[in-house]
Amino acid sequence: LAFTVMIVGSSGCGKSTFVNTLCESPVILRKDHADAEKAALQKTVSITPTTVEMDEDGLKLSLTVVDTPGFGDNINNEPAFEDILGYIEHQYEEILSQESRIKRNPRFQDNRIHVLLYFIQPSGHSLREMDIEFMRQLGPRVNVIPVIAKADSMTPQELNAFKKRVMEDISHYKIPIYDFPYDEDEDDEETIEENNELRALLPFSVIGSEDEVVLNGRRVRCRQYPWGVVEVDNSKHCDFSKLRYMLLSSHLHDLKDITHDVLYETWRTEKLSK
Amino acid sequence: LAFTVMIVGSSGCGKSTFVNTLCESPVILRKDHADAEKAALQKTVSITPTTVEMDEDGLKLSLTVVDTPGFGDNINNEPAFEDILGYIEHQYEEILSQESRIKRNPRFQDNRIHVLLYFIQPSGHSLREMDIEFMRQLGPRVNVIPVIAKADSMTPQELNAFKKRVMEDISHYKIPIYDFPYDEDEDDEETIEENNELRALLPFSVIGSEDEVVLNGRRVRCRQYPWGVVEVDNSKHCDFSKLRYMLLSSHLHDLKDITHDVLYETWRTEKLSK
Ligand SMILES: Nc1nc2c(ncn2[C@@H]2O[C@H](COP(=O)(O)OP(=O)(O)O)[C@@H](O)[C@H]2O)c(=O)[nH]1
Ligand SMILES: Nc1nc2c(ncn2[C@@H]2O[C@H](COP(=O)(O)OP(=O)(O)O)[C@@H](O)[C@H]2O)c(=O)[nH]1
Repeated sequence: LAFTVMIVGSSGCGKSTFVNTLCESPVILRKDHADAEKAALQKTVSITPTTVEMDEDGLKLSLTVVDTPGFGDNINNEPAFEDILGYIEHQYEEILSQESRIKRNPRFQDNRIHVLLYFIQPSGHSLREMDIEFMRQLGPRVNVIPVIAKADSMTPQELNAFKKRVMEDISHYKIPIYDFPYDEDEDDEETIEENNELRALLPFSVIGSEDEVVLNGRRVRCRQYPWGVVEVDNSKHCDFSKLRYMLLSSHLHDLKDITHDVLYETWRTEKLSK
Repeated sequence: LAFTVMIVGSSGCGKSTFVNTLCESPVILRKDHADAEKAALQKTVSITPTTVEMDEDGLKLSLTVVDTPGFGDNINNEPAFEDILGYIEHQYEEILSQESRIKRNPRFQDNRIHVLLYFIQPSGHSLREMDIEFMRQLGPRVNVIPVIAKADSMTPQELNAFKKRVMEDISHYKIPIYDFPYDEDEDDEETIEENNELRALLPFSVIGSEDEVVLNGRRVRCRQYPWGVVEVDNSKHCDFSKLRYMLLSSHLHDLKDITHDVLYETWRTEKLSK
């Protein structure tokens, strides 16, 4: 079973930590704190896929995570949008050319992005122009799921108010995101209920940590502050465990199906009609 | 006694809250969560001075705070730099024309910025291209003091490592900041010691809150999380109280003197030599 997740967000919003927390192992190494001016001179997003073999409840999963360091760090961020959109569409080009070959390439690998997690900075206000523009441009090409980064920097009231405002922006600006769609006729009561609950959590609040500590006799992934301990897997602290479950278990197939049957097909029709 | 502070940083990094915490009253009202696209269409920073009459240990202080909402929010942030630098230099123009008048304007007001607090996002990495460029351009015109915003989103280890890297960047990129200079011959041991201690804290970590709660019998300004309570005035939690003391008590006069005797004079010489 193969699944590809792309992670996008400003530098320092916790993407590498999130990936390592998701995979439960140090997949992305702590970066050498890159020279800001050298990085800025590059003016591109370095798009780097890493594949991890995982075991999800006995199910073997080959998870590819595509990190996008450099997004949003420059004074002018227009080029970064194009790099990421270009990467996603390039995978569709590859599928199209494989489809069209008389003699298929037996070693062909499907590198399409099944879901893009977009990390929103916990500003407490609403979406920035950059967030709106990016999700609007990418939404038609890939399943976008907005996520609130470093959710431990917001109090429960701030988090609820922020989630509400972000969803109002998403609706107001008609930003296409993956919002747990279900089929009234096909899906059972339980599936519809589950989808409604997950949709109500959007955007998912995440907290990441590679540090494990023994707390009250159990091993806990957490961030230790002088004023208290934040637990990654505690659903009273953030939505990390629910997000992980839907990505790697309950909604993995739906995300792949939509990518293949809807998003790729839409791109292909537009491409061939030009 | 009059003193003017300018606050610069990305939207949502806690500037308004910081100002209200500093002035101990709701000076800047919680903004109507501005339409991101309307704000982006403006493409300018709206520079808004507010004056508060304060009492600092019996000393009457007229504190003017200049907020700069809109900085850093757009996809292209070049115009924002110019707005802020332009505002600062405009105050110098006013001083110069007042100086040059044969008949002085008796109602003239000195609106020069005595210190600019630059809010750095708590990314945990190092300075962004934008931070370096901004402080480098503004440093020669105004006393710049870098501050780490929302310091409660970093653990003590992350904070210390980040402070160290930011100061390394500041030194590496030769960014001029106000770093508590002293005069070997003029200043006494105690002053030199105090300046060394303050310099060692740079960049100051700040946490802001308008919420007061009674904790263990005393009134405390804090942020309440499910996992604990962060105290604004607790120096184990952040440097807010030290920053406030140096701004409004110990270093107020030095900041004004440097603005008048050094920064303004440098600008004036360059201006008149053109
Ligand atoms: N407050 C908070 N800090 C985090 C969280 N996750 C990571 N960090 C810290 O944020 C900094 C940047 O994290 P990193 O994963 O390297 O960010 P990236 O640049 O987006 O990949 C590091 O100091 C992390 O320890 C989180 O959930 N909450
Ligand atoms: N974690 C944290 N959040 C803060 C802090 N100060 C303010 N906030 C929250 O951050 C959000 C934005 O604050 P605001 O002062 O309006 O930011 P501004 O846009 O820079 O003026 C609000 O939800 C505040 O409650 C702080 O020190 N730490």
